Amino acid sequence: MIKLQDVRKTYQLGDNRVEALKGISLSIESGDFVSVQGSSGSGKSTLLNILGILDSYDSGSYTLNGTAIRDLTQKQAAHYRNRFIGFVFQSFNLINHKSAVENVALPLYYQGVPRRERNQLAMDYLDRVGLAGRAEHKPAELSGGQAQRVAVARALITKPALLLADEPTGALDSETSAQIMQLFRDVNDEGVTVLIVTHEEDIAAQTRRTVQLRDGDIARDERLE
Amino acid sequence: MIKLQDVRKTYQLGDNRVEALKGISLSIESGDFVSVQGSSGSGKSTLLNILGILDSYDSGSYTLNGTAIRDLTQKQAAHYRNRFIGFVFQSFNLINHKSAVENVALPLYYQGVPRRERNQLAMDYLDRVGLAGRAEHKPAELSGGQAQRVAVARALITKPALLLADEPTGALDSETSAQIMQLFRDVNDEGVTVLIVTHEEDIAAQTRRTVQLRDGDIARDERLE
Ligand SMILES: Nc1ncnc2c1ncn2[C@@H]1O[C@H](COP(=O)(O)OP(=O)(O)OP(=O)(O)O)[C@@H](O)[C@H]1O
Ligand SMILES: Nc1ncnc2c1ncn2[C@@H]1O[C@H](COP(=O)(O)OP(=O)(O)OP(=O)(O)O)[C@@H](O)[C@H]1O
Ligand SMILES: [Mg+2]
Ligand SMILES: [Mg+2]
Repeated sequence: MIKLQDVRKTYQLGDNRVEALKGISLSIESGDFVSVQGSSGSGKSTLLNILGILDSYDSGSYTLNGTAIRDLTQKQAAHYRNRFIGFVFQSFNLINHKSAVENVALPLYYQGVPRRERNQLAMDYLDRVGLAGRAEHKPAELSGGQAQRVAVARALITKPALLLADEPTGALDSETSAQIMQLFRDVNDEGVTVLIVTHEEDIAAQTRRTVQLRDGDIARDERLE
Repeated sequence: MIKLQDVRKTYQLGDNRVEALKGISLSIESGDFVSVQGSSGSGKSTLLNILGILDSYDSGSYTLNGTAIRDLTQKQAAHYRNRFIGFVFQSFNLINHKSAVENVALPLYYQGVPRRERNQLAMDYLDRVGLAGRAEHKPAELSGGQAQRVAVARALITKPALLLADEPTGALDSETSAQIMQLFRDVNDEGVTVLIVTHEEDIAAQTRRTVQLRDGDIARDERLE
């Protein structure tokens, strides 16, 4: 499903160079449940953004389900993302002037799903993250953890083949975290490939394989089951 | 230092009423080190925003160092905040077009501190949170945990009497979390009153008193030392 071969990514800022990824090689089978850990600044979000076709890489190769992901047009990149990938952003990236239910329904709107059906599904997914009672709230009218859960619901609603989640339980207490992890297990059982970036050991322990990043390199990659 | 007496806060959204705080009474002595825990949506940020004079409350009373905090003008509220309070926001609230060092220096700019001195101090505080090497990066060029640490540095630079931090280690791995908690212990030793909202048990365990919110009420308030 995912094949990264010696992927490098460097940010250039004026005279400064930040080598965020220093040659990452990683293979992930369809249906796996993987966590990516590492300290703040180690390259986790950078890696996830490349996997999510949200950002380019400088060298090496990235193949997603047999397709080489390289030099895509904006249109092609958007096409693959919408059809294939659900992404939970580290800072949620909700639309501020839209309600929770409108935010969750948005990917279906882009897929041309009729209004009644997409709103129904959106309410359904909001309910799955415990937020049926917050459907009409805008992001500024939600708590941090509620906004995070709206972002999770939005990432799942298109039933993507690949779910990429950047610290999806970062703003959640232990009970709500457990609900979200159960939801991820459920979709993984249904065949979704799940990759979670997390800095929490006990969240990583609930996945089946964990990859540790250190300063842009893979320091460790081991099965947990 | 802080005295809340039966404080209530309700959000009105169209026909919906959300009773975020249902009568909170809380006294905090100067120099204490307190954590506030509770599940997602239990009212922690709402409480902190009221304490930080960022939001109003509907009934009850809030006295800060002997001053009744009620019906303040925008100007008075800003005055108390700038002189007295350091605030770490749950979503950081950094200025996107300013660099990390400019963001950290900003409160001193508002206090009229000369340019050279405030930049020196800002670099000093960035170093204390491990980010001297990221001074020129803008928020979009920082990792999530780096942005969080910039927000922490900015809250501390005016040496406030009261530090209010909303999930200040939420985006941090265990090692970086430990550095930030040590920094909070250091400023607490220097006499700063510290109140941390956290959903992490092991962070709360490092404070001297913990308050548990449940659905807008205080469910538990106990000393840990
Ligand atoms: N502006 C608003 N309008 C309406 N409801 C709001 C508003 N802000 C917050 N709420 C609601 O008030 C409740 C308390 O919110 P608050 O942000 O204080 O929770 P919290 O304890 O900080 O949660 P979290 O741990 O998820 O950050 C939530 O249920 C939320 O939906
Ligand atoms: N646009 C950018 N320009 C320059 N440097 C960047 C940019 N984005 C990220 N970086 C740097 O690249 C490194 C990796 O960032 P990344 O966001 O991948 O870290 P992370 O592992 O997700 O950290 P965290 O756990 O704090 O979220 C960091 O040191 C960061 O400062
Ligand atoms: Mg990150
Ligand atoms: Mg909150």
